[in-house]
Amino acid sequence: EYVVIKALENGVTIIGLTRGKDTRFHHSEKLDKGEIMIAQFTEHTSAIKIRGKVELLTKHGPIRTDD
Amino acid sequence: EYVVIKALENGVTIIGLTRGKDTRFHHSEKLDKGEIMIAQFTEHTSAIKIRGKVELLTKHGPIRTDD
Amino acid sequence: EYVVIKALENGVTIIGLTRGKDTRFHHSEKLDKGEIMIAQFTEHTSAIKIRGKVELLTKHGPIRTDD
Amino acid sequence: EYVVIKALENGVTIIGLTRGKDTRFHHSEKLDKGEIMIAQFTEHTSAIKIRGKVELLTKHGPIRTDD
Amino acid sequence: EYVVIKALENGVTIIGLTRGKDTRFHHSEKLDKGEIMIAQFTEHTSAIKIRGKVELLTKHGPIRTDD
Amino acid sequence: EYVVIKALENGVTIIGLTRGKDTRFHHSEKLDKGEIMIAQFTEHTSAIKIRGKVELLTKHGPIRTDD
Amino acid sequence: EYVVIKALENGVTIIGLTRGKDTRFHHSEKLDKGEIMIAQFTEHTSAIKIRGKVELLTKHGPIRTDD
Amino acid sequence: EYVVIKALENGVTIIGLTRGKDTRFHHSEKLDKGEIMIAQFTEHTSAIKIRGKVELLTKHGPIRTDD
Amino acid sequence: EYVVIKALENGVTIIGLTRGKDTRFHHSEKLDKGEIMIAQFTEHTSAIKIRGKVELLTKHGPIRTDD
Amino acid sequence: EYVVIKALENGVTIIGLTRGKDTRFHHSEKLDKGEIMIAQFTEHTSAIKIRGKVELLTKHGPIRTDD
Amino acid sequence: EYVVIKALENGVTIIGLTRGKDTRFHHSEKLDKGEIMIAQFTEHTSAIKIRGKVELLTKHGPIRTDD
Ligand SMILES: N[C@@H](Cc1c[nH]c2ccccc12)C(=O)O
Ligand SMILES: N[C@@H](Cc1c[nH]c2ccccc12)C(=O)O
Ligand SMILES: N[C@@H](Cc1c[nH]c2ccccc12)C(=O)O
Ligand SMILES: N[C@@H](Cc1c[nH]c2ccccc12)C(=O)O
Ligand SMILES: N[C@@H](Cc1c[nH]c2ccccc12)C(=O)O
Ligand SMILES: N[C@@H](Cc1c[nH]c2ccccc12)C(=O)O
Ligand SMILES: N[C@@H](Cc1c[nH]c2ccccc12)C(=O)O
Ligand SMILES: N[C@@H](Cc1c[nH]c2ccccc12)C(=O)O
Ligand SMILES: N[C@@H](Cc1c[nH]c2ccccc12)C(=O)O
Ligand SMILES: N[C@@H](Cc1c[nH]c2ccccc12)C(=O)O
Ligand SMILES: N[C@@H](Cc1c[nH]c2ccccc12)C(=O)O
Repeated sequence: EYVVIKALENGVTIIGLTRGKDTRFHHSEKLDKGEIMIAQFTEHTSAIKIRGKVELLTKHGPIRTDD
Repeated sequence: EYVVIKALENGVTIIGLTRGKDTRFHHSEKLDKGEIMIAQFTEHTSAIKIRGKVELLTKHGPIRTDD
Repeated sequence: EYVVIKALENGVTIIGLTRGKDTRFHHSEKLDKGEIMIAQFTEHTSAIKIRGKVELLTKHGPIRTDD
Repeated sequence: EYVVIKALENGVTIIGLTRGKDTRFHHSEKLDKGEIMIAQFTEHTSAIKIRGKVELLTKHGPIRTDD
Repeated sequence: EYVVIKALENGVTIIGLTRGKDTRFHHSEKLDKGEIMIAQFTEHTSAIKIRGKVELLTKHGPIRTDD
Repeated sequence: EYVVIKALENGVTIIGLTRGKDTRFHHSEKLDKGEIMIAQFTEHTSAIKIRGKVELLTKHGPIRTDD
Repeated sequence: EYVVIKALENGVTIIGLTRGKDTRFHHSEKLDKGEIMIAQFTEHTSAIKIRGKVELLTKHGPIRTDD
Repeated sequence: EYVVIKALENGVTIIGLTRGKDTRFHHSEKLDKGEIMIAQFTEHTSAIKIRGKVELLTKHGPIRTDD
Repeated sequence: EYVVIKALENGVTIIGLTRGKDTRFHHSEKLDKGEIMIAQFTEHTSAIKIRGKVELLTKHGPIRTDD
Repeated sequence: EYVVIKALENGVTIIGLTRGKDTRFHHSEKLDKGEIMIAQFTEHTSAIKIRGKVELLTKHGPIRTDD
Repeated sequence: EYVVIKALENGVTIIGLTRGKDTRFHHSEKLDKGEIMIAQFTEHTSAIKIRGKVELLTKHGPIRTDD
């Protein structure tokens, strides 16, 4: 399972939250406008948090945060 | 399996409920307007509770709580 | 497998029924209007009972109880 | 596999029949009008019997008994 | 795998046939008009025979016997 | 895998052929008009032969023999 | 995997070819007009040959030999 | 996986090619006009060659060689 | 997984490339116009090269090389 | 699982991010205009970052970064 | 999983990139106009790079590089 994130502005942040009993940020990836990140759920990542304006493609359909 | 939650206002809360005999809150993630959380069901999370206005994408279709 | 329950009024109750020979209530979660619960079937929950007005999304389609 | 049962009147009965050589009733759950039960097939339940007026959602489509 | 049987008259009979070298009736469930039985194929049931007027939902589509 | 057979006349015969090196009839079930048999392929049945007028539902679509 | 064969004339022959290094006929089933055979691929049958006019339903669609 | 081959003329040849390091013909089946062969890929057959005019049904769609 | 190749001219060549560290031709099958080859990917074949005019059916759709 | 990346300008960069506790760049592949890279998620790659103008095909649909 | 590559000009290059910690070219296959290569992802190939004008069929849809 992966999601596709296209940054619609500079300074977008993609945050990986830890899998397990404890939930904390294990990595934060910065994207500039037009950059794309394709991120899987993994043994270490069971939730993803996104800050900033993006276009997001998921198995449940697309969603934007620039409206 | 994951769900996609887009906050439509500040102060939205995404709560993870424990898997097992006992059902209690193990984590609560705050989202501000426009932030997105993509959350899986996991070994520790078998139910998710959402407070606040959101747009939610699931395998059974989308649903909003701002109407 | 999970279902998505949106409370259409205050005081909605989501009840988990035990898996196994014996069928009894193991947890009851209260939802207020606009709150959402996304609940899986699990090792401990093989049936779910819902009281109150809700909008429910399932793999067999949506259903409402406020009509 | 689960089915979704919405009671259209008071006193609806959802009966679980035992899995195995022997077929008998192991549990009977009462639903009042507007209540919903979402029930799985399990290690102990290989058939479900429904008495009373319901709307039923299954993988083979919906069916009502109030006509 | 399960099928959904809605009785369209009183005295409908749902018969389970045994799995294995030998084929005989192991259980017969009576349904009255408006009652529903949702029955799985199981370790003990590899064929189901239905007598009486029913509406039947299967993975290959619906079929009625009241025409 | 199962097929659904609705008898359109009396005296319909559903024959199970044995699985294995040898192919012979191991069971023959009589259906009267309006009766339904839902039959699986099993450890003992790898072919099914049908005599008489029927409506048959299969994963490859429906077929009738009363035309 | 199974195929559905409806005989459109008397004397239709359904032949099972052996699985393995060697390919020969292990069984030949005669069908009269209107009779149906539903045949699986099995440990002993990896090819099926059909002689005579039939309507055949397969996972790749229907096909007739009476045109 | 199987394919369905209908001979559109006499003398059609269905050839099984061996699975493994070596590729050679292990069996050749003759079909006359109107005859059908339904052939699986197997432990011994990893390619199939067809000579003559046929109608062929495959999971990627139908194809004819009589045009 | 298999592909379906129909030769649209004489002298079409279907080449199997070896699976593993090393990539070389292990078999080349000649097809004349109107002949069909249905070829699987196997333990020994992880790529297929085609020379000459063909119609090719694949799980991603059809493609021709005679345009 | 793989994604398809077509470079729409020179100097496009496809970056593989490491799987595991630690997230860093393990490989960066340069693409010139019109070149295509088809990249899987692997034991070593659990996220992919793309810089530059591309057309990207994913299981959740296509997306471009040249708008 | 495989992709289908049709060369639209001479001198097209299909490059296999190694699976594992290290990413380098392990094979490069030349295609002339009208030739087709059908290539799987394998134990040794986890990314494929294409240079030159092609028509490419993938599970996410078709794409051309001759525009
Ligand atoms: N550590 C949590 C992270 C998480 C996943 N889904 C969630 C939903 C709500 C809250 C936290 C989470 C877990 O693996 O389960
Ligand atoms: N602890 C419960 C949480 C839960 C999941 N689904 C539910 C439905 C209703 C009530 C509680 C639950 C369990 O794992 O089973
Ligand atoms: N304890 C029961 C609960 C149950 C599941 N499905 C049911 C249907 C009817 C009645 C009870 C049930 C079981 O696990 O099987
Ligand atoms: N005890 C039976 C219950 C049952 C399931 N499906 C049926 C169909 C007909 C009659 C009985 C049944 C069994 O597990 O097999
Ligand atoms: N005892 C038989 C019952 C059966 C299943 N499918 C059938 C089809 C025809 C006749 C009998 C059957 C078996 O398990 O195989
Ligand atoms: N005994 C045979 C029965 C059979 C299945 N499919 C067939 C097709 C043709 C002829 C016989 C058969 C077998 O198990 O293989
Ligand atoms: N004995 C052969 C039968 C066969 C299956 N598919 C074929 C295609 C062509 C020729 C023979 C066959 C085998 O098991 O492989
Ligand atoms: N012996 C070969 C046969 C084969 C299958 N697919 C092919 C494609 C091209 C050439 C040969 C083949 C193998 O098992 O792999
Ligand atoms: N020997 C290679 C063959 C191959 C498969 N797919 C490829 C793509 C590009 C180049 C070579 C290949 C392998 O098994 O991996
Ligand atoms: N090392 C991380 C890489 C990663 C995957 N998905 C992510 C989402 C957000 C941040 C980092 C990641 C992991 O394997 O889990
Ligand atoms: N060696 C890398 C090749 C690779 C696959 N997908 C990628 C995406 C980006 C960069 C490199 C790659 C791996 O197996 O993981």
